[in-house]
Amino acid sequence: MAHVIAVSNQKGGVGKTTTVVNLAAFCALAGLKTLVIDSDPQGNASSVLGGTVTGQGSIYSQAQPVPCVQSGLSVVPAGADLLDQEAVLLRSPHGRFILRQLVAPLRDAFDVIFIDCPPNLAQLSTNALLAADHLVIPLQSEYFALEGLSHLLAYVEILRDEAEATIDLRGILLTMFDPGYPLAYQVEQEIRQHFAERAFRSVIPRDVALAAAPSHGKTILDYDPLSRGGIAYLSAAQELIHGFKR
Amino acid sequence: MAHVIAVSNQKGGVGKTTTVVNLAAFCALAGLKTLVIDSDPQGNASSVLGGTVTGQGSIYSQAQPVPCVQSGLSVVPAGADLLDQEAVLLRSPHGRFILRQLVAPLRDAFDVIFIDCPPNLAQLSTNALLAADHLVIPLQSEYFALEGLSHLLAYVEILRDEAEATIDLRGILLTMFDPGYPLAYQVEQEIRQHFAERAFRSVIPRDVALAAAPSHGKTILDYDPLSRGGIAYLSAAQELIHGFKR
Ligand SMILES: Nc1ncnc2c1ncn2[C@@H]1O[C@H](COP(=O)(O)OP(=O)(O)OP(=O)(O)O)[C@@H](O)[C@H]1O
Ligand SMILES: Nc1ncnc2c1ncn2[C@@H]1O[C@H](COP(=O)(O)OP(=O)(O)OP(=O)(O)O)[C@@H](O)[C@H]1O
Ligand SMILES: [Mg+2]
Ligand SMILES: [Mg+2]
Repeated sequence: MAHVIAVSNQKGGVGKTTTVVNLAAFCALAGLKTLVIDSDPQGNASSVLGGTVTGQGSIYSQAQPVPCVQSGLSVVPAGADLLDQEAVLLRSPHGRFILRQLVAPLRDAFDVIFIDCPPNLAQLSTNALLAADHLVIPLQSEYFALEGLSHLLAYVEILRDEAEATIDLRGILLTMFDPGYPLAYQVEQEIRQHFAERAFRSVIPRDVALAAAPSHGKTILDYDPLSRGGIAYLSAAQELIHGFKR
Repeated sequence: MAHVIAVSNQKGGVGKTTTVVNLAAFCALAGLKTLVIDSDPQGNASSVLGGTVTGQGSIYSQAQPVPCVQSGLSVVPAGADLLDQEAVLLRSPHGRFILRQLVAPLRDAFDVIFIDCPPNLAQLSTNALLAADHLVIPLQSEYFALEGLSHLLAYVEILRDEAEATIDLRGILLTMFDPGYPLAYQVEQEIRQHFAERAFRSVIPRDVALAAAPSHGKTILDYDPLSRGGIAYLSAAQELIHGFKR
């Protein structure tokens, strides 16, 4: 029975895709049958995991998982239809629950399923939040990113009230942490005070290896696992998997 | 007669808002009557320029410009209604041209108008691209950001064909440039080869001052104008203004 994890934050460029592909790589390394569903029309996760097949549709056109280079890891790529799905889902009466239905049959075939979300809280992200069991929020330790966090959490509460969402906040993951940034420690302190064990102990540092890996079409595990970014994502994956056992 | 500039890129976190508020600050410093229209529901530009007034609507509810702390600079804040506008604009027959009509009466009162866009190419961004005379594309010198550039340029072409868009590409502005990143020089070289004088000569470096300024509710001009980030945005503003005169 899979754990389904949405990785979402409407703030752009906070490390959603980087978090999905690298947590997934280490989960597969740990022996978990791992799937990544790319639900962002930008298709960045697909391009790293090697799934962009021209002409293929996305999960919303019943696309099936495609095995990645790394064993134990599969991807359902973004597909050309994903951009149009926003309007289709908006018009359809049960448009918010489509992904939940599409993910259901995949739960038996995998141990963990990650869903990469676009930088907004529109239909594709709403579908992911209603399909998932857990929410991981990558948070850049900077001012604008912090500003948007309460909005995202409020939206999840609305989905719990209105749409019987069962998603729990698995954790806030501090990303691109740079000790030279005055806000970095302030943000970390605030997050640990407010969220306690719902904030990952692992903190992802700003590390050039994490930005370079995707340009080689690789996860950090394949590109430079012993980099500071690699070690941090391994540690975050360990925390995530440990949490499954509880 | 104002120059209307859309600052857009569907890739998240590439420096759209940072570019809008800082170019605007230096344009006002140069004596231009400058307006920022915040068309991103996140409202990051509004929170820096001091315009977030609870209960006030956005440009789409006829909200009027509010003077900022810096003289010569005004802002039309994001407003609570902006998020709902996406659906409203999608349903309305001439929904793509609403912002063009709302901006028209403002052109006589300002010399330059910047429009901050959200990280997508949905209705709010489409409206901005159809309301503007010029497009500035902030581009992070990293792999995912480069991947999305051709998609953005293709979309602008579609708007030219389908919706008689008159927007020209004023320039690609390299942001968060970090010489320690292997891709930085590669991206710069590629951009200069393909875009020649449609790429700003000025390059914005990764500079902690640019990330710290918004947390003090300030533009870089008020926070640390002699920082590397401040000097780079001054230089980019000079290039932009010089281009107006041609
Ligand atoms: N810890 C890190 N250190 C350095 N660079 C990073 C780190 N995490 C991500 N990056 C780089 O920063 C950029 C933004 O990251 P990413 O694209 O994963 O964010 P995102 O939240 O998925 O963006 P979007 O909102 O567009 O979907 C990318 O170029 C990525 O390679
Ligand atoms: N040159 C720079 N050096 C260092 N930090 C920067 C620089 N430019 C922007 N930042 C910081 O990087 C983050 C992303 O920038 P910004 O929010 O302006 O991007 P954006 O494209 O507007 O994001 P979104 O897609 O969410 O609208 C912010 O925290 C900002 O303060
Ligand atoms: Mg992403
Ligand atoms: Mg922005």
